[in-house]
Amino acid sequence: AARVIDGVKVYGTGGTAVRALDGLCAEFAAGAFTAIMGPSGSGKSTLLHCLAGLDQLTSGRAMIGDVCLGDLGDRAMTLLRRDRIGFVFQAFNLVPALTARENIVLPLTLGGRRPDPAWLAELTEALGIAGRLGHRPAELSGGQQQRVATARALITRPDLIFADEPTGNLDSKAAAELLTQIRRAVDDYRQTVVMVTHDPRAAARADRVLFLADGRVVRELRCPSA
Amino acid sequence: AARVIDGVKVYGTGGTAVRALDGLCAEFAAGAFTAIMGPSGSGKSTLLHCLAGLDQLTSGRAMIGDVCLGDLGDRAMTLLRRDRIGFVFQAFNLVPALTARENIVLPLTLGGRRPDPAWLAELTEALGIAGRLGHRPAELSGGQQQRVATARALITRPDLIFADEPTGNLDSKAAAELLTQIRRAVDDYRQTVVMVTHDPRAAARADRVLFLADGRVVRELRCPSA
Ligand SMILES: Nc1ncnc2c1ncn2[C@@H]1O[C@H](COP(=O)(O)OP(=O)(O)OP(=O)(O)O)[C@@H](O)[C@H]1O
Ligand SMILES: Nc1ncnc2c1ncn2[C@@H]1O[C@H](COP(=O)(O)OP(=O)(O)OP(=O)(O)O)[C@@H](O)[C@H]1O
Ligand SMILES: [Mg+2]
Ligand SMILES: [Mg+2]
Repeated sequence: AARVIDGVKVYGTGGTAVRALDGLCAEFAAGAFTAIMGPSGSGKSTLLHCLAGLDQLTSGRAMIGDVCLGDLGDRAMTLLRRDRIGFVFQAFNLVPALTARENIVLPLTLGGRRPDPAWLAELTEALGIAGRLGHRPAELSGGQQQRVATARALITRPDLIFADEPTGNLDSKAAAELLTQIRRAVDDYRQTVVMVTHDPRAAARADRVLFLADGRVVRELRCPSA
Repeated sequence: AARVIDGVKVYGTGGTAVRALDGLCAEFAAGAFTAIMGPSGSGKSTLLHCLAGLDQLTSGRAMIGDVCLGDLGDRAMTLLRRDRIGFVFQAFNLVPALTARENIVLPLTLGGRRPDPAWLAELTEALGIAGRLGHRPAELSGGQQQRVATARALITRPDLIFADEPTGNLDSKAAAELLTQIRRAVDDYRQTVVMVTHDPRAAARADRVLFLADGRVVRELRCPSA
């Protein structure tokens, strides 16, 4: 469903240049749930952003299906992201002026579509935020904001879900419920999930774990099926 | 060093009012390291903000030493926060236009003071961010931003350190190093630390753990000394 071939991403130039990705190769099969772990600063967010077309590789190729992201124009890239990709940002990136509900359905609204009320209710109930939908992000706790960001990535049932540390602000019960929702997306709807996490218990819910260090994949583990 | 007596915090009014703190009592002795755990939305950030004078209780008293925070004017509160309190925010609250170094020394700069170069070097080395000091927050990874926010709270060696989930974006090695720095502040310099966390391994480094639920303390555990 997605892959990176010899991905290099360099920020800056000259002496202070940072090689955030250093010849990274990774493949993410359709309908699989992959976790990505690694030290802070090892390139995990950079990998996710390049895979989702939010950032451009310096060299190498990022592909979604048979499409090389570097070949797409702005318009095509925007449509691909809106319709086929859901992204949970490490810093949430919620719109401050919109309510939680408006934030969640924003990708649908931008596409001129309406949410399925039953799916919206089911999703927000499962994530424990159904009672907070009328509030703006500043009126929500950190963990509630994180779950709103997750709901936004799931509401369109996109082919590809990229989640950047989606449980970092959650207690173990809320984290388990969120991971259950992600597991259902994969098991019941054959969506593809790539999740960055620092939490081994979250990684244990995936089908396999890729370990990054210094902008490269250094190890891969298959998870025994639960 | 700090305490809350019958703390009540209500957001909003009428039917949608939220009782974020519901008659909370807690005491934080000088020179002790207290962890606070509890479900997402249980009032942990609200408690920290009220203790640090960043928010006002609806009723009850928040005290630092013998001073009731509700009695202080804006000027006195600002000086207290700048000189005696360090706060690591759940969302970091870094200044986007300033470099990491400028963000870290901002509380000193605002007080017309300069950093001790040896202490700044030691702190940033220990937190693993010494090589990123010239970069602005947007050029840092999530975990690097979190460590810059932590360094800012520690640089003034304040009497009171409030840390709101300071390891949520860190791998286990970086988290352990950050907790070691916090432990040193308590053991070597008799600073007082109140740390909200969802991570049991972080809580295990504290002297005691308070458990919140629905805006109240429901349980307290003393940690066996390591
Ligand atoms: N400005 C506000 N207006 C309305 N409700 C608020 C506001 N700020 C916080 N709340 C609500 O108060 C409750 C407690 O929030 P708080 O941020 O203290 O939770 P928390 O324990 O820190 O959670 P987390 O672990 O998710 O960070 C939550 O239900 C939250 O939605
Ligand atoms: N715009 C930028 N300019 C310069 N350097 C950058 C920029 N963005 C990221 N970096 C650097 O690239 C490296 C990788 O960053 P990335 O955000 O991918 O790390 P990460 O693995 O997600 O870390 P974390 O676990 O802390 O979130 C880091 O050293 C970071 O400082
Ligand atoms: Mg990251
Ligand atoms: Mg909080």
